[in-house]
Parts: sequence; C-alpha cells; structure tokens
Amino acid sequence: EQAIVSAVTHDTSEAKMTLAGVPDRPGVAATVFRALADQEVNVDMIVQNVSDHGVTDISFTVPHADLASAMEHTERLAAEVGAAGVSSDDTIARVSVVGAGMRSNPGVAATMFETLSSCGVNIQMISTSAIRVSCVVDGGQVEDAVRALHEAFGLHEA
Amino acid sequence: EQAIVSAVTHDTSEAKMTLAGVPDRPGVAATVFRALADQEVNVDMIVQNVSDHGVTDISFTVPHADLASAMEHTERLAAEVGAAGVSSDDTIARVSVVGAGMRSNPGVAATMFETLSSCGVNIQMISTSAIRVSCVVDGGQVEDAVRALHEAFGLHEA
Ligand SMILES: C[C@@H](O)[C@H](N)C(=O)O
Ligand SMILES: C[C@@H](O)[C@H](N)C(=O)O
Repeated sequence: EQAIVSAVTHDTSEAKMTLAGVPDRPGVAATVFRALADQEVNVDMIVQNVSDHGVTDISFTVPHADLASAMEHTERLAAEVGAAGVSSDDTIARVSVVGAGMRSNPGVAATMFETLSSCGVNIQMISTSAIRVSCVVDGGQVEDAVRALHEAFGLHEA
Repeated sequence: EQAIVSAVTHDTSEAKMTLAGVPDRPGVAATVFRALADQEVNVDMIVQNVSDHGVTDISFTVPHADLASAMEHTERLAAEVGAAGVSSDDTIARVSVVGAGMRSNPGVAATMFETLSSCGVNIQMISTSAIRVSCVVDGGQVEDAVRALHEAFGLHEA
C-alpha cells in the first residue's frame, strides 16, 4: 500500500511540560492526570517512553494560557508521586505530517525526520498515529520546517 | 465539548524496541528510520520523549515477524549513531481508547489510566492523538484491561 501524505500542519498554541523521574508503577499516571482533569487543565498530547531503573518521564502539552496553573498543580503532584521534578517550555511548536497508509510505509517518517534535520531542526519529541507523524520542535524554527516539509512531500503551502 | 468514547481497541501483533541513549542532535532520528525504511522494516508506533543531559530514547513497534531483522539492523544503527544500546520486548500489547472531543476532556485519559491501575496493569508507554489515547502494557494483562475499560466507558465488548 502506497503512503499518501495529504497535509503538513503545525501548532504553536501549546507549551510542553515534563514530569521527570516518576516511579514506574501502576497508579502514577492516573494520579497525575486525574488531578489535572479535576483542575480543568486542558491536556492535549501525552508522551511517555519506557522506564529505566524504575523511573520514567511523562511529558504533555497544554495551551499557553493554562501553563502557569498547570505548573503549579504539577509541582504539587511531583511531590505527591515522588517524581524528581517538573519543567516546562513555552517556546515549542508541534509539526505533523498527515496522511494515509503510513503504517506500512516507514519512508514517510524517515523523510520527515531527514527534512527537519536538513533545516537544522532538532526533534525534541516524536509521537505517531496511523495517520500522523508528529514532532515537537523549537517554535523559532517551525516556519522553515513547515516550508521544507511541504516541499519534501510535494504539497503546496496554504 | 463533551468527550465521547466510542471504542476500546487492543493489538498484540507487535513487539516493542527501544534504542536507548541516543544523542539528541539533528539527524539521529533520520539516520535510524531511513535505515529501517530501506530494510523494509514495518515501523508502526514511534515514541520519543524529551532528552536529559543530551541523550534520549527512541522506542518503536514492529510486527512480531519483523523483530529479529529489525533488532539486527538497529543494533548496527546503535553503534553508528553512538547510542547506548537496543532492547526489545515481544510480550507487549497496545490498548487504546478511541473517541471524539478528547482534547478538551482530560478526564478520558485519567479514566483510562485509573482503570488500568485498578487492574494492576502498569503503563509502559503512552501516546495520544486527537481521537485516541494509547498505552503499551503487558500482553498477559491485556484481556483484563480491555474488559475493565469497556466497563469504565460504558461500552459493550464486541
Ligand atoms: C509512569 C506511569 O505511567 C506508570 N507506569 C503508571 O502505570 O501509572
Ligand atoms: C533524538 C533525535 O530525535 C534527534 N533529536 C533528532 O533530531 O534526530
């Protein structure tokens, strides 16, 4: 099945937060995200990779307007769950390549990563779905990245 | 906007691989995934969280049938990019909650995580999209997890 890339999107409306060094045991993610939900913090993207020596990091994005309160709540949660700390970055952007048939075509992700690399853009986080490869990058470079990605995938920039 | 959860899905057809301690600089992800694409390894989910002291981990899933060759290629890549090592786990399952309006309803992710915790299921990886929250868990627990998630979201199990 050929992969068809239909769009390149980007989003600078959110900030990134990372709860670092959380214990990797059942209930930790539940505690964190139930508390944030109760505080009506609009969590969008959540990324957690595998743990190392029993600890891992949980990163997530929130709208810029929610960052201050989200940080306040998450610092309290960090203490509660025994995490190492919390950090945030409100200068990020998320850029995504959207398409169909990507699962059977690893070349699409490879092309996206090569294109970002060719612009000197460092990939801070990667997350995928069946129809989308998303990267968190520096917001200051996102316009160059988006232009280069449109070119790489033969798309016209809107 | 109310979130509507329409389905709980699970997938035991893939294994997890982690390329650990990769240098966090432009070009690394490109090198890894272009090589895997060239080898026709069917990479599905890719997760990378933020780096710490200049290194991070890149995890991805492949069909069980591709695991042996993917490990062989990735071990070579690990040396090439200066990564710390490669590991794999062919006993995982991926379980997802699918719905609409989840971005503005952090309670859905919280409910999913609480439900998994209540079954004693540890969440190894988390990845989200606008319509899906996915967790990598132990394949041996996935049936209990899926049953509990259907119940938690008021869905009938197919
Ligand atoms: C780290 C966090 O995801 C933990 N493993 C949990 O299940 O809640
Ligand atoms: C770690 C990897 O994603 C690296 N930051 C890159 O841009 O390729």
